[in-house]
Amino acid sequence: EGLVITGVAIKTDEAKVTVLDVPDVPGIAAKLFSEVAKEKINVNMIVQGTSRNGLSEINFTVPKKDLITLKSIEEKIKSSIKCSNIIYDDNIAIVSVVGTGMRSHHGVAAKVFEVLASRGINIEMISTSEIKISVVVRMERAEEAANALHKEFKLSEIEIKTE
Amino acid sequence: EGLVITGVAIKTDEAKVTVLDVPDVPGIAAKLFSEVAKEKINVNMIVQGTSRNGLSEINFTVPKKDLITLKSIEEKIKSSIKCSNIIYDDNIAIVSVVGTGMRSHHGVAAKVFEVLASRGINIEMISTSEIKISVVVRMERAEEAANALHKEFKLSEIEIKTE
Ligand SMILES: C[C@@H](O)[C@H](N)C(=O)O
Ligand SMILES: C[C@@H](O)[C@H](N)C(=O)O
Repeated sequence: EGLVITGVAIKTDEAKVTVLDVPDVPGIAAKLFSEVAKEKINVNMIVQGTSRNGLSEINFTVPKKDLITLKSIEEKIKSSIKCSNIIYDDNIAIVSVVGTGMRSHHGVAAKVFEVLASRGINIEMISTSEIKISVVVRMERAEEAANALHKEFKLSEIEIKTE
Repeated sequence: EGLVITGVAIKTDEAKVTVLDVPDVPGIAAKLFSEVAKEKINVNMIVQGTSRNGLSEINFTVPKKDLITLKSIEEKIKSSIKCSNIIYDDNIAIVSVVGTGMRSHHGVAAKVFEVLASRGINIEMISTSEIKISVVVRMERAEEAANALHKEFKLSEIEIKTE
């Protein structure tokens, strides 16, 4: 499959939520997201890595406009699943490089990260699939990150999409 | 946008690599993945959550066949980025639910997690995008997970793809 990078997208209307030290046992993610779904809040990115000492961290992004509702159910979430804390961050942007054939081409992700590194932009979260590499950065670095990626992948003017 | 779940996919030819306690500063992800790219190893899922006390965990999956090569460059990686340890797990499977309109429909992810919870299947890693919800489970639970999801979303016979 040929590698084709089709665009760079920025999403600035979301906030990141981090649920710390949840037990790594079946049912926890189900309870957490069913509480969020009850409030009719749309969840975009969900990122969970590997547990340590039986505890995991679950991150997800929601529309900024829903953050107040989400905070209002914090006690409900904390009584449904054990966790040490829930952290909210509304100063983030999601910058994504979109394309096809990324999985079969080594080095695309490395290049995305190198472009950000060269500008001293810190990567705060990463989630990838075959067609998309998404990173979370500080809101104020989003434009610069997107422009740098746009230039690196030699995309024409029209491709920076703000979702 | 209407919600359409088009299929369930299982991927059993990959291993998960976890790089622990990397400094959460610009350039680390770039260095890690450029070392991996030098070996011409294709990276599939990359998952990094939020750092704690300035340290992050970076997870990624590679073809099982490349695990020996990856282990052979561990010292190179450790001298290029500070980390406390690198963990390899070749007994995993990636189970994905694929569809469109997932972002604008609350509750799809919750349902996926509930199906796995109801069968006592532990979710070891999560990565989602608008068109795909991927979870890592023990290899021996992959079939059961995929069949349960297949049934839940009432998909016809043909849709369980083994990638
Ligand atoms: C941490 C959380 O994902 C848990 N392992 C679960 O299955 O729900
Ligand atoms: C942890 C790693 O992602 C780091 N923040 C970087 O930008 O490379």
